[in-house]
Amino acid sequence: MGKIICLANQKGGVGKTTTAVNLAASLAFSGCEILLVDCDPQGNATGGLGLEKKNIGKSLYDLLINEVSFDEVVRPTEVPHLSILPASIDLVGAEIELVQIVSRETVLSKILAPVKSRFDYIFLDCPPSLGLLTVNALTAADAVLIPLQCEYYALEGLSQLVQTIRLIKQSLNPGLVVAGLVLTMFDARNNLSHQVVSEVHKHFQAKVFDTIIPRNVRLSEAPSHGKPVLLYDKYSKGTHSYLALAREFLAREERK
Amino acid sequence: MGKIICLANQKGGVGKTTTAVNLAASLAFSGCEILLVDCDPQGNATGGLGLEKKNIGKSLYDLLINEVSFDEVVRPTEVPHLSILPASIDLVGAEIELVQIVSRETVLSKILAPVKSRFDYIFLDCPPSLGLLTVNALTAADAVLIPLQCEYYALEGLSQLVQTIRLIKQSLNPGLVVAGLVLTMFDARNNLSHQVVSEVHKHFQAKVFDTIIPRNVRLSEAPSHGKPVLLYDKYSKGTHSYLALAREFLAREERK
Ligand SMILES: Nc1ncnc2c1ncn2[C@@H]1O[C@H](COP(=O)(O)OP(=O)(O)OP(=O)(O)O)[C@@H](O)[C@H]1O
Ligand SMILES: Nc1ncnc2c1ncn2[C@@H]1O[C@H](COP(=O)(O)OP(=O)(O)OP(=O)(O)O)[C@@H](O)[C@H]1O
Ligand SMILES: [Mg+2]
Ligand SMILES: [Mg+2]
Repeated sequence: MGKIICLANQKGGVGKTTTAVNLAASLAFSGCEILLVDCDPQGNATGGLGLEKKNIGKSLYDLLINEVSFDEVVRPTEVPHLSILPASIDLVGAEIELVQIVSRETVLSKILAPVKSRFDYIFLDCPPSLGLLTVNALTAADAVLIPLQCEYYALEGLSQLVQTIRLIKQSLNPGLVVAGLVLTMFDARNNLSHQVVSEVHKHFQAKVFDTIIPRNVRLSEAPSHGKPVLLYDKYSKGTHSYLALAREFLAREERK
Repeated sequence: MGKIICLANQKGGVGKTTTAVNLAASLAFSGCEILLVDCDPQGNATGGLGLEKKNIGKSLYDLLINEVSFDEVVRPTEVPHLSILPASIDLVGAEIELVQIVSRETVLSKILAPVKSRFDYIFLDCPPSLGLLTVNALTAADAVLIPLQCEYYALEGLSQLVQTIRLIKQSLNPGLVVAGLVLTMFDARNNLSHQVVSEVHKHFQAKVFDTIIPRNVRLSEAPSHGKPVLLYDKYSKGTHSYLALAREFLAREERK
């Protein structure tokens, strides 16, 4: 029965989209039925899976604001078992337009509730902010996966994110839990990376995924070809680390 | 007479804060009187210059919403000739509170107009979004400096940013110009970096600063010590590249 996982972190450039696209693709490859929802007006997950943003037609914006049907917007991707609800540029306006709507925080969760059972997992990629789009995603989610770049500023922002998750849990989504933290762009040659890893383990212990995503240029090249890394370079460290993350994700889910 | 420069890019993690802090510090070092305004609720520029966010007291939030005086909020930093208007966590609420204020886009420009002449340059560090805080910064600014990470997703987001700047220029700030684009986190060993550099030169020609900021671990370590890189490790590539950027910035200003 579909579980909704939100990739959130208001710090920019920490690997939310890269983790959403590649974890979703790796799980789809291992036979899960996956939906990826691009809640970011930048539309990086949409472009990263090969959809052309300019000729997108109907997008998440139309679902949130114009009440079209889910089936008119959802698309297949090049990866079997992976579908996407694409973003478009007018999503920028959605945050302002959502403000006027009654119960504006629960619009996305109402859209996803009736289709949840069609998928094993639904991943929500969020923009780098704590605005209404991210609040909608956190309210719709069963769990939050926190990508965390091995950098000082990213570590500094963690307490603000944890505070926001707590507020959402209290007021809008009592069932929300932290699925875990995924360390990204780890560079074994530099001390800072190791310091961040040990600091995060100290505070979050078992919540920290064992799989650490290394910095790997294939991961940053793949989106320019509109492919997840496992379709771009299946022998790369990027591919192996996200397949390992998918295996660990499933193992953690089974333990629950 | 003080010129206001806004560091903006809605793509996250492209080096806005790192460029704001280190360019401001390098210019202060060469004798300019500089103010840095931290418009990002994450408060990375505030932490990166050594201020403790928890005991901040009055911050930019109080200027925007509670109408305290500029002199109650502005602070010195460890760098001579560099002052800061710090951010605090309640800035997250400012975007929602600003919506109710009449002429909500020009609040920051009204705060800065009377103090502009005290400084040679005022730098505004923006959050990774195109919300009301960034709109306020773009409306207050004389020019926009665009930090651009040498990555595909960052390049993809450029047209959205340029479009937003054009809209602000038409409706709120006719004098706004693009001061230039600064390429950051350049890694000479990887093709993607070179591809992004040549792509940006093709589209923006003379607007692209000659100084390219290389990826340099000292730049990411310095904020954990609350110092700009020139106070953390004055012999590093990071320090040299931002001092070179400061020289080029001044040369371009003199040519105008
Ligand atoms: N492990 C990695 N190795 C190398 N590059 C990476 C890695 N993970 C992400 N990147 C690159 O770093 C940049 C930032 O990653 P990404 O865009 O996924 O972060 P994000 O958190 O989604 O950003 P935003 O806050 O803008 O949404 C991208 O250009 C991406 O290609
Ligand atoms: N040239 C560089 N070399 C190495 N690391 C860098 C460089 N520039 C920035 N960084 C690091 O990369 C990360 C992103 O940079 P920074 O936080 O300045 O970007 P930003 O655009 O301000 O992010 P946000 O969108 O969250 O505001 C930080 O951890 C920073 O320390
Ligand atoms: Mg993203
Ligand atoms: Mg920043």
